[in-house]
Parts: sequence; structure tokens; C-alpha cells
Amino acid sequence: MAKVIAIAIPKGGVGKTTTAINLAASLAFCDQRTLLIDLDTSGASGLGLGFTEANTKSGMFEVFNFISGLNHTVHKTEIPNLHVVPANVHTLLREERLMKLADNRLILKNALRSVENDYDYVLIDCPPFLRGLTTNALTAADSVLVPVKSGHFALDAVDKFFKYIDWIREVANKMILIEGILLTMYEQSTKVTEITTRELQAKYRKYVFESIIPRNAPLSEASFYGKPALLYDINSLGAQAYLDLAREISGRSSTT
Amino acid sequence: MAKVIAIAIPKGGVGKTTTAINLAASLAFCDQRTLLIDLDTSGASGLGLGFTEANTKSGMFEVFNFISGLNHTVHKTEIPNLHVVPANVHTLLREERLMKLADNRLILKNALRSVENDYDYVLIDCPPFLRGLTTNALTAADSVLVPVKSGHFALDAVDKFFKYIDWIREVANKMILIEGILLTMYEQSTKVTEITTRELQAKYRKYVFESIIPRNAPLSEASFYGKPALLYDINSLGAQAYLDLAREISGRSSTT
Ligand SMILES: Nc1ncnc2c1ncn2[C@@H]1O[C@H](COP(=O)(O)OP(=O)(O)OP(=O)(O)O)[C@@H](O)[C@H]1O
Ligand SMILES: Nc1ncnc2c1ncn2[C@@H]1O[C@H](COP(=O)(O)OP(=O)(O)OP(=O)(O)O)[C@@H](O)[C@H]1O
Ligand SMILES: [Mg+2]
Ligand SMILES: [Mg+2]
Repeated sequence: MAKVIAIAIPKGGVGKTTTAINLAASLAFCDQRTLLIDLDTSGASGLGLGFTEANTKSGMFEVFNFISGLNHTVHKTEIPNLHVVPANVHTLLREERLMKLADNRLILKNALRSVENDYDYVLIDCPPFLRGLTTNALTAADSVLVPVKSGHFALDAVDKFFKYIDWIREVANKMILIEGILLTMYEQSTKVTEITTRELQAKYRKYVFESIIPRNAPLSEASFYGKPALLYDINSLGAQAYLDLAREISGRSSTT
Repeated sequence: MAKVIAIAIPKGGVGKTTTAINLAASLAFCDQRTLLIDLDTSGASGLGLGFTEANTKSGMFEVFNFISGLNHTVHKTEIPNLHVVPANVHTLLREERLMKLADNRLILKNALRSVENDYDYVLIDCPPFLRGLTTNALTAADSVLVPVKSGHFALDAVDKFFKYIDWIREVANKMILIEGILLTMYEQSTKVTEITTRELQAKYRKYVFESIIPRNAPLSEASFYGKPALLYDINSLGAQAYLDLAREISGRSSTT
């Protein structure tokens, strides 16, 4: 029975996709059968693993249109234990259609039944807004991982997101847990990092992961080659940090 | 008659809000009467200039609900020539409502009539997705400014956005121009910057601004104090870069 983790926060560019790709790859590398679902119409998670329109046979667009079951949209990757379902949107018309269909928040939860026994982990990459697709993800998920890049606007987004998760717990998914708050693009000893970290520790100490993802160029470079950082440069600080996170998460799974 | 510039791109965290705040402040500093409209339900543009729920009397939420005219929602700021209309959303329910109302793409265009003779520039901060609010902004705008932070996903977003602008030109606003592509959070001499810049120059050379916004901590620090960078640290590279951009833009206005 897979553990389903949504990677989400209503703030842009804080490393949701980079975390989805690299945590999924790291879990797979640690022998966990892992499925990465791209629920962002930008298709960035798929893109970062080399999936373009040309080599994608079907994806979340087909799943939400009830054209394909989820088990028929999985794609293998260079990493043995890692499978991906790309978004497969590519046009404005298909994006519009998927957004409308996503107003039914149960589609993903139901779709997951066809694959939940084939994997240890299912990770869901979400877009930077709350309605539709993110609501589907949180209705379906066992837990949510919240990436945070230091800055004033990010703190505001965390507070807003936690209120939203409370609402999800009331109306759509009473079992949902917080997997953790992940500090991303972290730069030690800067004023902005100090203010943000102090604020997060004050309100959310128990949720903050031990593992911290540093700002590290290979994490951005790797996406140009359609590879996770551990295939592009396994010794980089970024690749190692996501491996640490994978161990931290899979370590706790055995106790819950 | 105000020149209306939408600041938009369907990619998160690339400096849309930071550009909206600091370009607006810089234009005002150069004696241009400037209005900044926050069309993002996160309320980040307002927040970065010190507007919270407590000190906001009304905003874009009231405008879209036809409760207030735009001329009755403007707030003064510390800078004489700079006015702001905050989003004034603050709750999940109000966010849901505003998103629904924004499906009518003519609301902002019509609302702007009550203020267009009071300003030289109206800047609109947009959320990181295309439908609803961004469509309202581009239907109302004379031009669109496209911020780009180096990276693989950003390049994809630019291509997608230009296709979307073509569609806007066909169905909603045949006069819309590209104000320019703005390189933001720029880090010289990195692999990712080189790949991104080369690609942008190959396809979009004529649109790329001369002014480049460097990665510069004061641009992020200033938002914690509710101030634009030029009030927080006018000598910082970030504050100076946005002043350069303001001069580059207002310089060309006199020739078009
Ligand atoms: N730790 C890091 N160090 C350096 N660059 C990073 C790091 N994490 C992410 N990046 C880069 O920053 C950019 C934004 O990251 P990413 O796309 O993963 O964020 P996101 O939250 O998914 O954005 P969106 O809200 O648009 O979906 C990407 O170009 C990515 O390669
Ligand atoms: N040139 C810069 N140097 C350093 N930090 C920056 C710079 N530009 C923006 N930032 C910081 O990066 C973060 C993201 O910027 P910003 O919120 O302006 O992006 P955005 O595109 O509006 O994001 P969203 O898509 O979520 O609306 C903010 O914390 C901001 O203060
Ligand atoms: Mg993403
Ligand atoms: Mg913003």
C-alpha cells in the first residue's frame, strides 16, 4: 500500500518540482518503488526527467478525462524503481479543460486505486495555487510536504497553507498529516534566512525536517539534461541533501 | 492617459511581485504618477509595501464584486507619486469568489476607466497561472513585461506565455505589445545563466531589456520592512537596477 505524499504550497518557485523530482529519484535509489505524478499543467516534473510531448504516450490529462487508468499512463525512467506519470497537457485548450475537470476533487483519489499496491511511495507535484489540482492532491494524499524558500512572502504562504490544510481535514480528508516543512534553496547566514527560519521555528518547529536543501547549482543544471541531480552529479551537495531527506522520510515510515 | 503594463508569466517565483513593487516605486521616484494593482490573491504586492488586512480599507476584491470603483480603492504610500490597490483577499472563501468572478475577463478593463487619467503608469502584479486574473490583466493592458529567472522550466514558460499572448491578441486585445523580457535574480557567469540567456537571445533578442536585475539580498530584505528597495537601501545594486529599468521604460514611452 503506497504512502501518498503531496508536494505543495501556494507560493511560486520554491522548489516543489525540484523536490518532487529529486526526492522521488532518491527514494527509488534507496530501493523504494516510487511513482511521481505531475499534477502541474506546466509539465515541469516530467520535463525535468526528460519527458516531452514527443515521448509521452499519455498522462494526467488522459486520467482526468477518464480516457486512461493511471496504471496505463506510467512511464519508466533511467532509474529502475522510478516511474512517472507526466501531465501531458502541452496546449492552452488542454490546460483549460484539465483545470475544469479538476474541480471534481475526488478524481485523483479514485484513480490511485489502480496503482496503490504497485508502489511504496507516490509523490505528487502540485502547481502554486490551491484550487482544483492541489485540492485533488490533498484529498488523495496521506501527507503533505511543504517546501519553503526563505523570504517574507513564503512565510505568509505557509500560514495560509496550514489554514487550508485544516479545511481539507474537515471536509475532504480527515487523516491527512504534515510530512514536514522542507527548507529549500537554503543560504546559510543571510539576514532573510535568519528571519524566516526564526519565524518558522517559532510557529512550526515540530514540522521542520532535519534535512535542509542548500542553494546548489547542479540542482538547476540537472533539469536541462532531463535528469535528477543524483544521475547528473551524485556528489553535489544538492544530490546528497535529497538522499538525506529520502532516508529521513523512509526512516520514519517504518515507525508510523 | 495611463500606460497600463501587466507583469506576468506562468512560472512561480521569478520576481513578478518584486518587479511590480520596485518598478512602480522607481517610476514614482522619477516623477511618474504610478498606480500598482495587486491582482494576486496572495496579496504579496500589497504586503511588500506594508499593506495588511488591518490597514487596507478595500481592494481588488471589492472592485471585482462591483462594491467599489477602482478610484475608491487606491491607497497612498510613503512615496508621493505611488498609489496601490491591494488585493484585499485574506481568506480562502474570498479567494474562491474572486477566482470565479475573474472568469469575466473584461472587469479590470472597465474598472480602469475611473483612474486612467489620474496616472502616467498603471502596473498590474499577476499570479503564476494564466486563467482568470492574468487574462483580465492582459485584456486591460497596453503591454506586458515578462520577468525571467534563469532555468530550464523558465524557458518553457516563456514559449508557452508567448503563445498565450498571441491568443489574447486574437480574441481579447489586438493592440497588446511586449514591453520586454526582464532578466531577474541574475547571476553572472553560471552555467544555468549562460544556457538560459543564449536560448532567450536566439528566440527573443529584440524583447530583452538592457537593464538586468541581479540577485541582491536587499531586494528580498526590503519586503520584510514593507518598503521598496529604494527606501530600504537606495545604493544597493537591486535598487539601482530597478531605477535603470524605470528610466529605460519611461525613456521609450516618449517615442511610442
Ligand atoms: N536548491 C536549489 N538550488 C539551486 N537552484 C534550485 C534549487 N531548487 C530549485 N532550483 C531552481 O529554481 C527554479 C525554481 O524551482 P522549481 O521549479 O522546482 O520551483 P517550483 O516551486 O516547482 O515552481 P512553480 O511554483 O513554478 O511550480 C528552477 O529553475 C530550479 O531548477
Ligand atoms: N533580484 C532578487 N534578488 C534576491 N531576491 C529576490 C530577487 N527578486 C526576488 N527575490 C526574492 O525571491 C522571492 C520570490 O520573488 P517574488 O515573490 O517577487 O516572485 P513572484 O514571481 O512574484 O512569485 P509568485 O509566482 O509566487 O507570485 C521573494 O522572497 C523575493 O523577495
Ligand atoms: Mg513546479
Ligand atoms: Mg508574486
